[in-house]
Amino acid sequence: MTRTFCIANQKGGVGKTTTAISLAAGFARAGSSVLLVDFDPQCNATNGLCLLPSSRHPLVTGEPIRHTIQKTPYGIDVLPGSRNFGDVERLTSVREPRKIEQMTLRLMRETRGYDHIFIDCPPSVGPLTQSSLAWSNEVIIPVQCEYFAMEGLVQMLEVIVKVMSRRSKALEYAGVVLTMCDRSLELTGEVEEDVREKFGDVVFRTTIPRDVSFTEASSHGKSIIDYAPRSRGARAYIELSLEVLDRV
Amino acid sequence: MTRTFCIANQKGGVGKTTTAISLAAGFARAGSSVLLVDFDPQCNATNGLCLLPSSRHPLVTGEPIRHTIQKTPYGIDVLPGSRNFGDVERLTSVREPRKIEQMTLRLMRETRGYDHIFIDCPPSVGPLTQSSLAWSNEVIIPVQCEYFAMEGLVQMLEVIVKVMSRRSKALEYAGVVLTMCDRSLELTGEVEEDVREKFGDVVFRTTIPRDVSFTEASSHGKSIIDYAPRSRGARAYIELSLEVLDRV
Ligand SMILES: Nc1ncnc2c1ncn2[C@@H]1O[C@H](COP(=O)(O)OP(=O)(O)OP(=O)(O)O)[C@@H](O)[C@H]1O
Ligand SMILES: Nc1ncnc2c1ncn2[C@@H]1O[C@H](COP(=O)(O)OP(=O)(O)OP(=O)(O)O)[C@@H](O)[C@H]1O
Ligand SMILES: [Mg+2]
Ligand SMILES: [Mg+2]
Repeated sequence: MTRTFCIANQKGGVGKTTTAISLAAGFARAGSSVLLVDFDPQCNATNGLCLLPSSRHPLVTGEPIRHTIQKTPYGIDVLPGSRNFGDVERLTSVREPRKIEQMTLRLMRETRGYDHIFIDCPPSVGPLTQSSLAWSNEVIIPVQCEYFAMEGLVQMLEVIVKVMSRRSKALEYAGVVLTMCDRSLELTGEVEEDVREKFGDVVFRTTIPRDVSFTEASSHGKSIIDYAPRSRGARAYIELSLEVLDRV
Repeated sequence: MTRTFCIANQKGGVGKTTTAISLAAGFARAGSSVLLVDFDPQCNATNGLCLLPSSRHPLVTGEPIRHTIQKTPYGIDVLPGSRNFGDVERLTSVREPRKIEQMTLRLMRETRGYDHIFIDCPPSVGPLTQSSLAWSNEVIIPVQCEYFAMEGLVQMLEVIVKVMSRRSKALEYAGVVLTMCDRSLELTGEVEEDVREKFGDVVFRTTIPRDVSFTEASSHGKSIIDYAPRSRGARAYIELSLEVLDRV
């Protein structure tokens, strides 16, 4: 049974792409067959692993999805994003639940056989995020240790509940991971306490520290686990992978 | 003649809201009459000044826009965002250029009389950003000093050119501002050099340093200029306001 994770938060720059790439690398290292799906028109998950975006998105052209999946030297297969403005407009204007359902069924059918799938979403709650929620059975929400973070989280959970109520299969669980935690700032401790108090066990025990190796890794087209395996950032995502693996 | 600025970048978390609020505060301090417009369904610009989002968006209900504008103690008027899921779905599904044009004309008509208008956009290139581009005569693009930043900038400028070619009046100019610059990181210097080499005079001379006072200011519902006027972050945005004022 494939475990499909949607990495989503409409707040921008909170570490969605970094979390999707790092968890995919963590699970691939543990020997599982992993697919990373780039659903963001910015194609950061695709660039972040030194791959090129597709010129047209298979969801729009009807081409078999298998044909556009690319392999990486890190044991991660990638379904690249597409920057094609026309395709993006079409994918983001799909509003009827029936069409989103058709897109989702196609994705499920054509990506059978992977152990773990990680979907990187754009910073919005539009159709791309909604169809990725419909396709997955688990959601991971990265949240920055900053003031605006709490504001968005309540709204994000409301959207997830709303989208999930439209589909037949239940969402198994959602997990919140605190990212870019800078322990030298008082605010970090305050936000962490707030989030844990309000959301309890939904929040992973593992938190991700602020670490410059993340931006260095992406400029080298690698996950932090493959670029700097002994860094604090890499160790935190390996710990998070184990915590996610345990939560069944 | 009102100068209307659109603060846009589809990359998330680069400092759009912080730039919109800080410039609005800078211009208000210089004595101009300022309107801050929150076009982002996350309503960060509204929360960031301790205001409440509107329950329904006047662009959807047809209510006069003047009725929902709120005053702040800092000389900035704010047109708040709306979190209403139905309104957001409607505003983000407006795809025909004629409808975007109608929305834009209404906004221009009903906000006459301000000296400066700053529009905070969501992290996307969808209809909300497109109508805000259509309404403004100038664009400011915040860019983080990080690897993914350059990737998105080229794409963002392509979109601006594409949207602008659909409207009658020309965009006067676009400016790129480098945000969250941490001089202790080698990467910051490399990205800055890259961006200035590639985009030349489009890039403002003023850069914004990483400063914890920004997140502290937003948790107190104030702009950094009103919360910590002598901080490095506040001084940088005052400098940027002067540079923007000079560029006519
Ligand atoms: N723990 C961390 N420490 C330091 N930098 C980080 C960390 N996590 C991510 N970053 C950096 O912060 C920036 C934003 O992260 P990322 O692009 O993963 O966020 P995102 O939520 O995917 O953004 P978007 O909303 O645009 O999709 C990137 O440049 C990334 O390298
Ligand atoms: N120069 C800076 N130094 C340190 N922190 C900053 C700086 N500018 C912004 N921030 C903080 O970084 C976070 C992201 O900034 P902001 O919300 O303004 O970005 P945004 O582009 O508007 O995000 P979104 O894409 O979600 O709309 C906020 O918590 C903000 O307080
Ligand atoms: Mg991303
Ligand atoms: Mg914002």
